[in-house]
Parts: sequence; C-alpha cells; structure tokens
Amino acid sequence: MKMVIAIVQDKDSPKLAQNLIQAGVRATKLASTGGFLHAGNTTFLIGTDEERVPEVLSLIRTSCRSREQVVTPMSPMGSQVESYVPYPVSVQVGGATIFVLDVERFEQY
Amino acid sequence: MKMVIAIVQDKDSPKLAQNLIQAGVRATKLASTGGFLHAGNTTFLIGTDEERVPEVLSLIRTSCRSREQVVTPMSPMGSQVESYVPYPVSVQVGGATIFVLDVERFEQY
Amino acid sequence: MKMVIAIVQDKDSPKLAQNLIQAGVRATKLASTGGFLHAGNTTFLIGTDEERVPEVLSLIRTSCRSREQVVTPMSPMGSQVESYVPYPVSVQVGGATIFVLDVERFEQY
Ligand SMILES: Nc1ncnc2c1ncn2[C@@H]1O[C@@H]2COP(=O)(O)O[C@H]3[C@@H](O)[C@H](n4cnc5c(N)ncnc54)O[C@@H]3COP(=O)(O)O[C@H]2[C@H]1O
Ligand SMILES: Nc1ncnc2c1ncn2[C@@H]1O[C@@H]2COP(=O)(O)O[C@H]3[C@@H](O)[C@H](n4cnc5c(N)ncnc54)O[C@@H]3COP(=O)(O)O[C@H]2[C@H]1O
Ligand SMILES: Nc1ncnc2c1ncn2[C@@H]1O[C@@H]2COP(=O)(O)O[C@H]3[C@@H](O)[C@H](n4cnc5c(N)ncnc54)O[C@@H]3COP(=O)(O)O[C@H]2[C@H]1O
Repeated sequence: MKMVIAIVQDKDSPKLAQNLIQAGVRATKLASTGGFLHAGNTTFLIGTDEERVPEVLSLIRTSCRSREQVVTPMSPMGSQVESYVPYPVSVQVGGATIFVLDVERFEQY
Repeated sequence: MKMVIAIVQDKDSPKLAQNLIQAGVRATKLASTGGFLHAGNTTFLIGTDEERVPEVLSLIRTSCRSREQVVTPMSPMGSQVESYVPYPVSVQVGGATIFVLDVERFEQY
Repeated sequence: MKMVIAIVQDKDSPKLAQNLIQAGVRATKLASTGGFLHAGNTTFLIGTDEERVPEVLSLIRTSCRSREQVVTPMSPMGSQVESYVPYPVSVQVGGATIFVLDVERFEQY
C-alpha cells in the first residue's frame, strides 16, 4: 500500500475527484493553502496498491493543469524591507505537486 | 515512532478524541471530505511509539462504527451519461480507514 | 526527498511561512485542531531534500515558541465523572511538534 499526497489547484479538484471515482480509486480531500501565494488549494490523500501508483499519477497529470496567477505579494521575497512598493507579478502555478510515501499497515473497520 | 492516519466519520470524532486523551495518546485533527460521497469526515494524525500502535488501532476500532448513508449521487459512477436519472442509493460507510506510516525522526520544541 | 510534517500554534504560522519563503523552502498549510485542547493550530507539509532537513528544523525552531494557555477542560482527563467541577488549568503548549517521513517518489506536473 502507498499513500499518494497530491496538492492541486482548487479549480481541478472536482475533475480529479470524478476521474478517481470512475477508476475506482478511493481518496480523501483536505482544504489547504499554498505557503507562497497563500491561495487556497486542495490536498488529496490517496491510499492505493503499489501496482496502481503509475495509473493514479497519470490520472492526476491528465486532470490537473498549470495556470498563470497574477498576484501582488504582501511582502518582499528577499530581505530588503525599506523601500518596498508592492506591484503585481505573474507566477506560474503547476498542475500538481505529488509525494508518494510507503504505508506499513492498512486497516479498515 | 509511527504516524497513524485515521479517517473517521464526524459523528465518531468526539468519542475517539476523548478515548485517546484518556489513554494519554496525543493527536491532531484535520477536517476532511470523502472523495466519493463528498460528505465531511475527520482525519486524525496520531504520532505514537511503535509498541502502542496495536493499542491505538483497537481504540479507533472501538470508538468508530460503520453506518449506512442514503445519498443521491450527483453524476453516474460509470461512463454512461446520456439517460442518467439521479435516484437515492444506500452506501455503507465504514467506521475507520487507517494508514500506518514510519516516522524517521520526531522533534518537539 | 523527505516530508516534514510540523504542527505549530496559529500565532507562529505567518512568521514560519515568511521564513520558509525567504529560505526558498516550499510548503503547504492545513488548518488543524489539537486533540487535547481542541484549539485551532496549523499543520505544515514541507517536502524538502534530505540535506536541507536540519535547516528546515532549525527554521521551525526559531520561528515558533512555546506558550502557556489557560483552559477550562470540558470533561475529566481521567475516568471519574460524578463530582466533576470544571476549573481553569494552565497548560504549556510547545512551539512545534515535528515528524519527518521518507518520500519514495516526488513529481510535479
Ligand atoms: N519561494 C518561491 N519563490 C518563487 N516562486 C515560488 C516560491 N514558492 C512558490 N513559488 C511559485 O508559486 C507557486 C505557488 O506556490 P504556493 O506555495 O502558493 O502553492 C504550492 C504549495 O501549496 C504546494 N507545494 C509545491 N511544492 C511543495 C513542497 N516542496 N512542499 C510542500 N508543498 C509544496 O503546491 C503549490 C503549487 O506549487 P507550484 O510549485 O506548482 O507553484 C508555485 C511556484 O511556481
Ligand atoms: N468508487 C466507489 N464505488 C462504490 N462505493 C464507494 C466508492 N468509493 C467509496 N465508496 C463507498 O462510499 C463510502 C464513502 O466514501 P468516501 O470517499 O466519501 O469517504 C471515504 C474516504 O474519505 C476515506 N477512504 C477510504 N478509503 C480510502 C483510501 N484508500 N484512500 C484515501 N481515503 C480513503 O474513508 C472514507 C470512508 O470510506 P469507506 O470505504 O468506509 O466507505 C466508502 C465506501 O463504502
Ligand atoms: N493527555 C494529555 N494530558 C496532559 N496534557 C496534555 C495531553 N495531551 C496534550 N497535552 C498538553 O496540551 C498541549 C496541547 O495539546 P493539543 O492536543 O491540543 O495540541 C497538540 C497536537 O495538536 C499536536 N501534537 C502533539 N503531539 C502529537 C502527537 N504525538 N501526534 C499528533 N499530534 C501531536 O501538537 C499540539 C501541541 O502539543 P504540545 O505537546 O506542545 O502541547 C500539548 C501538551 O502540553
């Protein structure tokens, strides 16, 4: 058993959830926030058999797409704070960030 | 140290939290959503010594129970979309879905 | 790649998020609740290269501090329920509780 943790944009979450259901892959969703843009996103927890990990990754890749977001950062990225004037910048946010972890034991009651 | 990730129904969460406190087991709760029914549920993160994992699993098993939920699915489970008429179906939701993962390092500051 | 799961007090979350950005460390935040005090806290998921784990831990240690919280427990910690009179107790809440887990595979689409 493996735990796939996938962080995706909120816009792609319904499509990914639907594609997982149709493939018979079980999942749990958590509301989350990006550390950089502080925008809402969705973290999926997907416990799946090891053999199905490639299929789950390709489901995520086809359901989620990268987008450009225009943001006005609240504070400087670097260290200069004195003459900081906030202005809009465009940031490319990827479709999905995915971590696969090993599960030692799986139970359902 | 092991990380026990347990997804339980919201109704059982207060009882499980209480039973964990009484057993002196520390935990953190996350609000979550089921991938299939889109109903709210609770994800517990429980960091515990390896020897206590069986005790924690049996605490979860006795605190959480399976229930029948009647739902009207928003869209077809399979691929036919044309003549889809939503009607209520009854789904058995288990008491708990549990993943045990290995923790390489634990710190508290 | 390692997954650092850090549970910190809400008060320290903005400072930690800022320090992570300045160090170029990526992170995702989840709203969470303590199992004991039922107070809100923040769970950070930080995927980072193994060599940077010590730096990430020390960033968390310097960004988060322990505080005393006064609470009136809703119900007895032990088993006696009959003559329970709730009265305020002071509890020391640590700066951060941190779990480091191994990541087998990391992908970004
Ligand atoms: N220090 C920095 N300097 C310049 N640009 C920066 C930056 N940190 C992030 N970005 C850019 O901003 C986008 C959104 O980041 P955010 O942290 O809000 O939202 C992130 C975060 O919630 C999560 N994430 C990405 N890498 C992560 C990691 N290693 N650990 C935990 N969460 C991660 O995935 C979301 C999307 O990440 P993605 O890389 O596609 O897209 C990122 C990246 O293109
Ligand atoms: N494709 C499908 N076709 C037919 N019936 C389906 C189905 N997917 C789920 N169900 C049924 O619906 C119940 C609720 O699923 P849901 O995804 O909302 O809520 C789930 C989900 O949040 C979590 N979960 C279960 N297995 C998981 C896994 N492998 N990975 C991540 N989360 C899981 O535990 C909750 C309860 O799961 P449980 O298995 O007891 O109960 C499930 C199961 O009986
Ligand atoms: N059974 C008990 N008897 C007496 N005192 C108790 C107790 N359980 C907790 N406490 C105290 O209350 C503080 C807040 O715990 P809470 O569970 O709300 O909030 C916790 C919880 O959300 C998380 N946490 C700590 N250890 C954990 C673990 N092993 N697994 C998962 N989450 C943990 O970190 C937060 C802060 O923990 P920290 O240890 O610094 O601080 C704890 C601890 O000092």
